[in-house]
Amino acid sequence: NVAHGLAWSYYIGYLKIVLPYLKDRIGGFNRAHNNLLKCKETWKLHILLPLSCEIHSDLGEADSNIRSGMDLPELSLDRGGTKRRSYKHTVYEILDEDKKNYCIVEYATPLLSLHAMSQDENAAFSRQDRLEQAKLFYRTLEGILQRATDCAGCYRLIVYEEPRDDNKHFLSKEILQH
Amino acid sequence: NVAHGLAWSYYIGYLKIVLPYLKDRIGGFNRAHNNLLKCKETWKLHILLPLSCEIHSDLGEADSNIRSGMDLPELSLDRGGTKRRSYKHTVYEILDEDKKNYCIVEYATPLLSLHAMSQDENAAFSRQDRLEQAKLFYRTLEGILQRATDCAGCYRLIVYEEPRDDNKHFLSKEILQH
Ligand SMILES: Nc1nc(=O)c2ncn([C@@H]3O[C@@H]4COP(=O)(O)O[C@H]5[C@@H](O)[C@H](n6cnc7c(N)ncnc76)O[C@@H]5COP(=O)(O)O[C@@H]3[C@@H]4O)c2[nH]1
Repeated sequence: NVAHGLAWSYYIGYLKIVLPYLKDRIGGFNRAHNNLLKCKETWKLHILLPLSCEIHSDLGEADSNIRSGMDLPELSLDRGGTKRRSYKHTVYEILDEDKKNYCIVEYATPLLSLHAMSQDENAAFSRQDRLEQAKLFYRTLEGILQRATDCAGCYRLIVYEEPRDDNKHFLSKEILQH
Repeated sequence: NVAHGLAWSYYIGYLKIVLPYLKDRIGGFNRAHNNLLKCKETWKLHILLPLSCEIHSDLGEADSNIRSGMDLPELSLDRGGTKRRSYKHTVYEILDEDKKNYCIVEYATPLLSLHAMSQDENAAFSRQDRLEQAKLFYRTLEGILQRATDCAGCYRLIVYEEPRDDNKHFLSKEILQH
């Protein structure tokens, strides 16, 4: 069950590391960018979990109402022999009618791995397996985070299936709802 | 089997991305640092796999004959919604008697996840499980890399068990042997 290991690795190797620093980095960002992230509800890492595992390198490719803006101050840590390994988050500007909203949002990177595995002939991993594992990844991650006291209140998991119709602004609406 | 997913994620989310760029980045490094990596045998990413999963953030902590030196030129890619995510490698200076050797080396970070899981009470993951999964991680990764044409000749897997005696320079000797 690939997803089980991916969820633990994503928590222990990433969220457990970056989420405790998030408040400070948002403080630094607000001082540099005129308090764009003023509402405390936005002081969270919004993690997108599309069950299709169709992931874009820039959220603007999924929805033109989402534009990449600025970055949070970089987090630099010595890790596993790599000096100053860098952890970055992008702050996106999300249009809602005429109003601009700002949000720290990214896709859950392990879903990229699931997608790539379903396309590598050596992985013996079908699209059916991929959907199953994407759902298991979400359930396992949610369970881990609920028990993780050091991450409480710092994240938002946004799991969804893409709409079948031609809803061009589905993603921005989905994020703003959360 | 946690290790199976970790090995695939390490290949697909990291090695498959960084290894094809390695030659170019070494070229850039050599121009900036007077050809320190002249021997073509060193034009590889040396990946340390201690079966104990005991991993240091700086290799110098494991062996005082290893000193962190400089970095390869950074690789910056838009990935999963994070703009300009950064991939770094540290070039270490390894002393052998009086001779200085230079080498791109780091620990396999998924072993850090295995270690952390064996210490998280919610993971239900014993030290015995951890050793088993570390071995499975190595075997799975080796199999994947052997079939990966885009990574051929760009890496060296160095798997080892720490010596029981007080061999202070075990790691530097192990790396130089490879
Ligand atoms: N969005 C995001 N930004 C990050 O900076 C980041 N760093 C890690 N992760 C995800 O967390 C989990 C744990 O990471 P770990 O480092 O143990 O494994 C990593 C690590 O062993 C290796 N790797 C990836 N990026 C780097 C890197 N920059 N330097 C060294 N190793 C790396 O390849 C594995 C898979 O990486 P991703 O497939 O990008 O997703 C990881 C993983 O799901 C990140 N996710």
